[in-house]
Amino acid sequence: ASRIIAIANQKGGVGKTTTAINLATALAATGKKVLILDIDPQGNASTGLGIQPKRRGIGSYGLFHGEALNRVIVESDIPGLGVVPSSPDLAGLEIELIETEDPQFRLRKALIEKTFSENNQENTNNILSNWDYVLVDCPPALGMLTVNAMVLADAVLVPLQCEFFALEGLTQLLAAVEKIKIAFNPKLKIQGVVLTMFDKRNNLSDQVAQDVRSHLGDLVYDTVIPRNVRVSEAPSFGRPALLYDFHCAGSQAYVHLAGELLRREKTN
Amino acid sequence: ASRIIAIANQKGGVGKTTTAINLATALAATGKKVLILDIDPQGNASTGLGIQPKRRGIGSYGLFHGEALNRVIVESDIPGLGVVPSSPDLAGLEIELIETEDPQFRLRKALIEKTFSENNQENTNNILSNWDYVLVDCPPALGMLTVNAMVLADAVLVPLQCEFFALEGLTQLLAAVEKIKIAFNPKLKIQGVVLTMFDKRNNLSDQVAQDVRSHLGDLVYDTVIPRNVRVSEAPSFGRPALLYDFHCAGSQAYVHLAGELLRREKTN
Ligand SMILES: Nc1ncnc2c1ncn2[C@@H]1O[C@H](COP(=O)(O)OP(=O)(O)OP(=O)(O)O)[C@@H](O)[C@H]1O
Ligand SMILES: Nc1ncnc2c1ncn2[C@@H]1O[C@H](COP(=O)(O)OP(=O)(O)OP(=O)(O)O)[C@@H](O)[C@H]1O
Ligand SMILES: [Mg+2]
Ligand SMILES: [Mg+2]
Repeated sequence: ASRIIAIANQKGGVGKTTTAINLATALAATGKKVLILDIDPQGNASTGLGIQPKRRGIGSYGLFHGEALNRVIVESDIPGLGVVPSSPDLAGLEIELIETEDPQFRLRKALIEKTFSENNQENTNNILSNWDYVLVDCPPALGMLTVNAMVLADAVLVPLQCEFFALEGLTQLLAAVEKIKIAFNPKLKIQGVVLTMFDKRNNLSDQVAQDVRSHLGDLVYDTVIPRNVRVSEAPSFGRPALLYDFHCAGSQAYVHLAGELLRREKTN
Repeated sequence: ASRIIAIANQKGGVGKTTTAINLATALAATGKKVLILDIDPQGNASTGLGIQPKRRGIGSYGLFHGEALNRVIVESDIPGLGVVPSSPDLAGLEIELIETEDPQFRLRKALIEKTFSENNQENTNNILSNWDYVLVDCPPALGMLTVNAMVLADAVLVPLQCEFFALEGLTQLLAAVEKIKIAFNPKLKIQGVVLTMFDKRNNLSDQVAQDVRSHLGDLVYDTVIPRNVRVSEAPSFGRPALLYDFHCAGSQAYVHLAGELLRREKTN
């Protein structure tokens, strides 16, 4: 079965999209089949993977309205990596879902079907079974889109920029995950916290990293993603950093992150 | 009368809060009375100005529910600078306002009262008249909170990080401002675009800056805010960069920005 990971943090600009794109590419490079769900109306993950707006179709917005998965998936340039692109219509979803039943479960209902066999045994027929990993890129908010991702997911991966404001929001985020776990998705857990844009030239990065490790211990990945300009240049070419400049420090860090994620999965 | 400016951009982490805090401080330093409205549930502007959570009270959330302005304002350490702090309750406002009448006007109704004199002349009795400038720090979304800010405001100031993903969202943002202007606030205009986190060490910053200036011309402020670690250190001490390290490049840039804003106001 597939492993579904929501990449979420309501703090803006912490590296959610960059982590979704490059971690997915690194996992695909190890031979895994990886699907990226872009549910951010900004559509940065779709752009960063080279999916031009005219190729996006109804995209992930369609999934919330009962469209079949195979009708919204788009191929990327990367073997083994599929994308359900974003759509600007996602921005209106929060309001649209208000009047509906179980608005938090729309994504889950679209992708994880419950069927019953003759002896009334409940089977979860997972439409996502062709994919080893599903990464969901979330917008910078704890609204209905991110809630849907966390109700769908097995775990939440939290990119955390090594800056003071980003640290402040972490407690709110962990509390929100706990609430969603209790109310909607009992098996939801924290996959881990990934430190991003670490700048060894300034103390602030060190202080934040030490602070987070002392509070969250093992939850924090050993792999730290350095601030690296090649990573921020890659999206303007519509390519992941791993394809734009495989040997740069940023790409190598994402390769290590994929390795660490696979190792942690085995031992859990 | 006071000048109300919404500091908005749905792209996350572009410097909205940092601009709100430091531009407000620089304007206050010139003798203006400045009020910051923090309507981001994350509350980074409140934290960056040293307003501890226990001092925040019902904050800006109260304004949306009819609380009087003078009951939610908190003094800051900076002479002439007042703050209406954030509250975590803001996160639920989008849903709360759905069933109400004119949800987009809640903030405007709370702060700009219409009264009628004997001869039935409509007067705008502006509750904000004690303040020369009101800066509204918005969350990274184009939801009901940011819409309320744009319906209240005279103009929108757009901080734009000199990165590719930030550029991508600019068209969406300008289109949203235009929609709000037509539907709710005819006098709304773009105050300007401020380039932030400009890093002279990399070409990407230059490319983005040139791209934006060629498209938007005069709308882009001459003052560019450089990437400067002292700016990102200041919030951990609960102080604006101008108080933490007045002579650093970041603080000086915000002083220049305040000067340019005042000059532009005069000529408009
Ligand atoms: N390791 C890195 N080194 C340098 N720049 C980076 C790095 N990671 C991300 N960036 C850049 O920082 C900016 C923010 O990253 P990104 O857009 O991935 O964050 P996000 O959390 O997805 O933002 P949002 O909250 O808007 O969705 C982008 O311009 C990106 O290119
Ligand atoms: N000129 C600068 N130089 C260095 N760091 C900066 C600068 N401006 C902002 N920062 C840092 O970059 C991060 C993002 O800035 P900030 O939080 O102000 O953006 P924002 O747009 O308000 O984010 P959000 O979308 O989450 O509200 C913060 O950690 C901040 O301290
Ligand atoms: Mg993103
Ligand atoms: Mg902010």
